[in-house]
Amino acid sequence: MRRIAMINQKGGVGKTTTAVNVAAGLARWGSRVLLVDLDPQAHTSMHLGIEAGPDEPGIYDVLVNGTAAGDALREVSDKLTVLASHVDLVAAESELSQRPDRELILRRALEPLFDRFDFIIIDCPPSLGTLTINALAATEEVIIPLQPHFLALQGLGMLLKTASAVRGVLNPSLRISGIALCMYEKGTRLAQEVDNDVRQFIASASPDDVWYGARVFDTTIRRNIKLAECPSFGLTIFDYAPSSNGAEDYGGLARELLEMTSPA
Amino acid sequence: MRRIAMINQKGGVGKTTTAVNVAAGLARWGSRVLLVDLDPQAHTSMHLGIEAGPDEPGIYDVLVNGTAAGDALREVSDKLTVLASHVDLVAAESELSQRPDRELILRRALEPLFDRFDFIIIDCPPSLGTLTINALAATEEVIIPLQPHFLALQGLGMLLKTASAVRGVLNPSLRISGIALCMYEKGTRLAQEVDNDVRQFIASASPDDVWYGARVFDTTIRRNIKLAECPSFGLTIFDYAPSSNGAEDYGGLARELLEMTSPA
Ligand SMILES: Nc1ncnc2c1ncn2[C@@H]1O[C@H](COP(=O)(O)OP(=O)(O)OP(=O)(O)O)[C@@H](O)[C@H]1O
Ligand SMILES: Nc1ncnc2c1ncn2[C@@H]1O[C@H](COP(=O)(O)OP(=O)(O)OP(=O)(O)O)[C@@H](O)[C@H]1O
Ligand SMILES: [Mg+2]
Ligand SMILES: [Mg+2]
Repeated sequence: MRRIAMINQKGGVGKTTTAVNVAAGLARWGSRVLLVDLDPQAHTSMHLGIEAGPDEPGIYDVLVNGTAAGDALREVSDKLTVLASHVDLVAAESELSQRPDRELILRRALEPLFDRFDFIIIDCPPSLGTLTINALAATEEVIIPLQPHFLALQGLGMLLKTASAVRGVLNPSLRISGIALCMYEKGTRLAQEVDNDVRQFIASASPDDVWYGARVFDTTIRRNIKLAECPSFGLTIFDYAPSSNGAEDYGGLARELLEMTSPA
Repeated sequence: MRRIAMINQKGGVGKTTTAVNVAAGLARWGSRVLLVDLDPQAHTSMHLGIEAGPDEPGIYDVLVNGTAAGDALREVSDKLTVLASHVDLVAAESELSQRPDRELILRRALEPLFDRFDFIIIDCPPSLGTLTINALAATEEVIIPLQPHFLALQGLGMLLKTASAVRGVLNPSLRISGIALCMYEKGTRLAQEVDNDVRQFIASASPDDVWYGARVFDTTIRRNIKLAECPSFGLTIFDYAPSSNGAEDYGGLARELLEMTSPA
């Protein structure tokens, strides 16, 4: 069972698009996948056409009201299940901040589900606040979706520092498993420069760095308007445009994840 | 004197790029502009090559330590001044949350500067937390940078609701002055659809809506890789690629802002 969080505090780099389409890609090859929407924007839920209303339990109820996670699941397809979000999750950051165990609430809530799924994928908001810390404490692997732009590269240090801190205090098995280059515009000098910078940075990691052994995935996700269109139909890229570059790239990324030997 | 905040809790829609290049455009035409970086990512500061170190006062010192804003300014060019940010601003959200006047701290800090500038432009983080509420309380106008994508459109309702609430409780003169379509990919059906949706939504506003009278700016900002390259040189688009589409579009947007009759 692998637990993977999509994290990057830089906004708009492809976290949600990667979480949804990688989860769908893994499910298409037969893995049982739980996709957790931990963003108050609820974009993962919207992307799949799920509207977590006030009457149906979602991630807010699980984190704040103690609802069992198993009672808040929605089956999207044969192998893909979602724990949906709702805009009321915005209140969770301040409501959880008073609790002594605030960083471990998500991990405890998901533990009873560990034997029901092969993958748990978590989409995070664009911040390093309490919700993202919960994701870092609840998973074993972090994938960093990264748009190959200068501004997006700047935040990497802060993210790795935060992951190291969580590994040291809350979750010793945490590691950065990979960086996924998203919205890649082939042929631009900028993408090539950032790509090189990131690979050099990763290659120079020392054994006690949380990103030691991380990879830049071979599959880059090309910019492709179909990836921005499919959420408006409540569909993954595979159902909306199965022969598009987007489907090819996310299929490749899911395949690459499956072929990685999972953490010991 | 006009005070304008660039706000959109959706990440990566062009807030920073619009704040920096509109501020620079206005300064090029002779306006005295203060650009405030209210994002802990400090991307506006980085975009202009400013590194707010621990020894030099920035927005964190102004908000949390009571440093006078006038003592934390940096002149970038003849007419453009910046109040820079630093990653320690991340702590401000929780440090301010205990203070009774927490939403009005920025407004009070900027008031002594009102007569020194023709425009105050504020760049905000991708959230509707305490920092963005401070910006809503401190300005008269909000510009919403919007990427014409489905997911980006979803958050508009929540943003308008928040702005209405701030107008009702803290800042009666607040209004949405416009929506700036950014990263526009001409020729895609999606951009056209979102463009139409937004214009229809705005047109159907009633007089007591905070977005009543708002416009979708005539100038759309086209996707242009030069806009993503210039931050790595610490330059605005005008200094980096003066004949690019990016310079033409942001020059046009700044011109359009100047030609709007300012609020009474
Ligand atoms: N490869 C791609 N090509 C074209 N558009 C893309 C691609 N990946 C994502 N998008 C679109 O770009 C926008 C940003 O992507 P997305 O919302 O997945 O990023 P995010 O990191 O989750 O954003 P946030 O920080 O707000 O959570 C969305 O409108 C999405 O549809
Ligand atoms: N019109 C454009 N064409 C191409 N790239 C752009 C354009 N506008 C912005 N960018 C690039 O897209 C990325 C996102 O833009 P930007 O950082 O300004 O958005 P933001 O809303 O401020 O993001 P955040 O939510 O993280 O604060 C940046 O790397 C920026 O350089
Ligand atoms: Mg997202
Ligand atoms: Mg920004």
